Amino acid sequence: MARVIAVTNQKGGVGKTTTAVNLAACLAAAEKRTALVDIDPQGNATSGLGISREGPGPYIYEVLMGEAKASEALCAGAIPALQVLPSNSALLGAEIELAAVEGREQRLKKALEELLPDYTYILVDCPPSLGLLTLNALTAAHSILVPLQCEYYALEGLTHLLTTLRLVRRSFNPDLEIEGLLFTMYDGRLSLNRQVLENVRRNFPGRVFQTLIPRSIRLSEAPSFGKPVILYDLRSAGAEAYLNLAKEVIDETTGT
Amino acid sequence: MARVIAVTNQKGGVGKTTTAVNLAACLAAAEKRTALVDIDPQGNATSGLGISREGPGPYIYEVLMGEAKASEALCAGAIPALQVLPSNSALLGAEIELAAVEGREQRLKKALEELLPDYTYILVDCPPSLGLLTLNALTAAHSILVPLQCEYYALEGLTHLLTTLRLVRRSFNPDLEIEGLLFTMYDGRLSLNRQVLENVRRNFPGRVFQTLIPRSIRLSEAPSFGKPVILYDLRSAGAEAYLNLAKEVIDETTGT
Ligand SMILES: Nc1ncnc2c1ncn2[C@@H]1O[C@H](COP(=O)(O)OP(=O)(O)OP(=O)(O)O)[C@@H](O)[C@H]1O
Ligand SMILES: Nc1ncnc2c1ncn2[C@@H]1O[C@H](COP(=O)(O)OP(=O)(O)OP(=O)(O)O)[C@@H](O)[C@H]1O
Ligand SMILES: [Mg+2]
Ligand SMILES: [Mg+2]
Repeated sequence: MARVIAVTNQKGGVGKTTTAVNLAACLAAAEKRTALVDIDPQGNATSGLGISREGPGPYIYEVLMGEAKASEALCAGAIPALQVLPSNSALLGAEIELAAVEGREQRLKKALEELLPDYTYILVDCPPSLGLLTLNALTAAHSILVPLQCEYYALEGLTHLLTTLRLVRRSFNPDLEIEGLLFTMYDGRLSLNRQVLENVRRNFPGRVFQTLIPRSIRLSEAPSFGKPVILYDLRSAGAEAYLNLAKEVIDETTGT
Repeated sequence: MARVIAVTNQKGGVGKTTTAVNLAACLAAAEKRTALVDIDPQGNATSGLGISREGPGPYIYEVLMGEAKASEALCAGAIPALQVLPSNSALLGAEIELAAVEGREQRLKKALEELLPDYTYILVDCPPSLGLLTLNALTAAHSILVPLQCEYYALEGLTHLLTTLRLVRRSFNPDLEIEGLLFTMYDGRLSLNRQVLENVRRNFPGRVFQTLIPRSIRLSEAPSFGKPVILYDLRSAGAEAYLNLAKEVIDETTGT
């Protein structure tokens, strides 16, 4: 049965999409059947993998509204073992529309049930907010992977996120775990980065991934070619870091 | 009468808060009476100026819900001519609560009316989403200032934002203008940054601020001291850039 991991942090621009896209690609490259679900109306994960947001669909919007099955909306990703459930701008209205629907926070969980037997990992790329779309992802997930920048505002956001995690566990998903906190755009030369890293490692022992994702220009260039970084520049520091992360996730989830 | 400028972009982490805080501080340093309204539940602009989010309030939440006047919630900023309307986590539930309220998108506009005669500028720091909180800011504003990173995903978000702008003009605020597009974290050595800059300047002639905000570590350190960068390190490249931006905004709005 698939492990569903929500890649989430309501702080903006911390590397959620970059992590969801590249981790999914690396897990697939390791021959683990992986589905990447884009539940962000911006649809960056969809376009970051070169998938159109203009075609007839269906998209995640139709799946959440019960008009299509998840398996009907999945399309091929850049690597054989990778499939993508794409998002388009129809999702922009979904939060207000979902607010009036029965079982509004369970829609994604129900939709993904049919996929669980066919995949090893299902990653969900979340928008930078704590609204109904993110709540759907947190209710459907077995664990959360939290990308973090080593900066002051990002640290402030972490306490918000952990408060939300407690609320979600109490009301919607008691078994929700933390897969790990992942440092992104890390630059060890900057004292602010080193201080934040030490601070978080001390306060969250055993919860921080060993892998640190460095700031790497190749990671921000790859999406303009619609490719994950391992297909854009396999020798880059960014590609190496996400391959290491994939190895850590596989080791952790298979209990080795 | 104050000019109300919404600092907005639904793409996360592009420098909205850093711009709102530092532009407000620089306008105040130029002796223009300025109010900074924080309408982001994360409350980064509030803490970035060293203001507590734990005190009794009132905060922007009470103002939007009609339980307090804006003038009662304003508190002193770091510079004599600067005041701040702070945000706290009570705002997290506001989008769903506001959805059921009469005139839900006009709440901020109505609340700010009493402040217009007393200020030259009112800046509003928006969250990274296109929900009711951002809609309130776009309805209250005379113009929008859009921070942009020179990266692929940020460019994609621009088309979303411009579609939203057309919708807001049609339904809520026909006179909403574009104050300008502002490039942040700019590094001229990176070809991706140069390409995006040329692309946007070509497609939005006369709409892009001359000032380019460089990537400057002092800008990301200043918030951990609760200070705008001009009080943290006046000689830094970040401080100089925001002082230039303030001059550009003043020249543009006073028609010189
Ligand atoms: N390690 C990295 N090195 C260099 N650039 C990076 C790295 N990770 C992400 N970026 C770039 O930083 C920007 C923000 O990353 P990304 O869009 O993945 O964050 P996000 O958290 O998904 O943002 P949002 O909150 O808008 O969803 C993007 O332009 C991306 O290309
Ligand atoms: N010019 C700059 N140079 C270096 N760091 C910067 C610069 N501008 C912003 N930053 C840092 O980048 C991060 C993102 O900036 P900021 O939080 O202002 O963006 P935002 O658009 O307000 O994010 P959100 O979408 O979460 O509201 C912050 O940690 C900030 O300190
Ligand atoms: Mg994203
Ligand atoms: Mg912000």
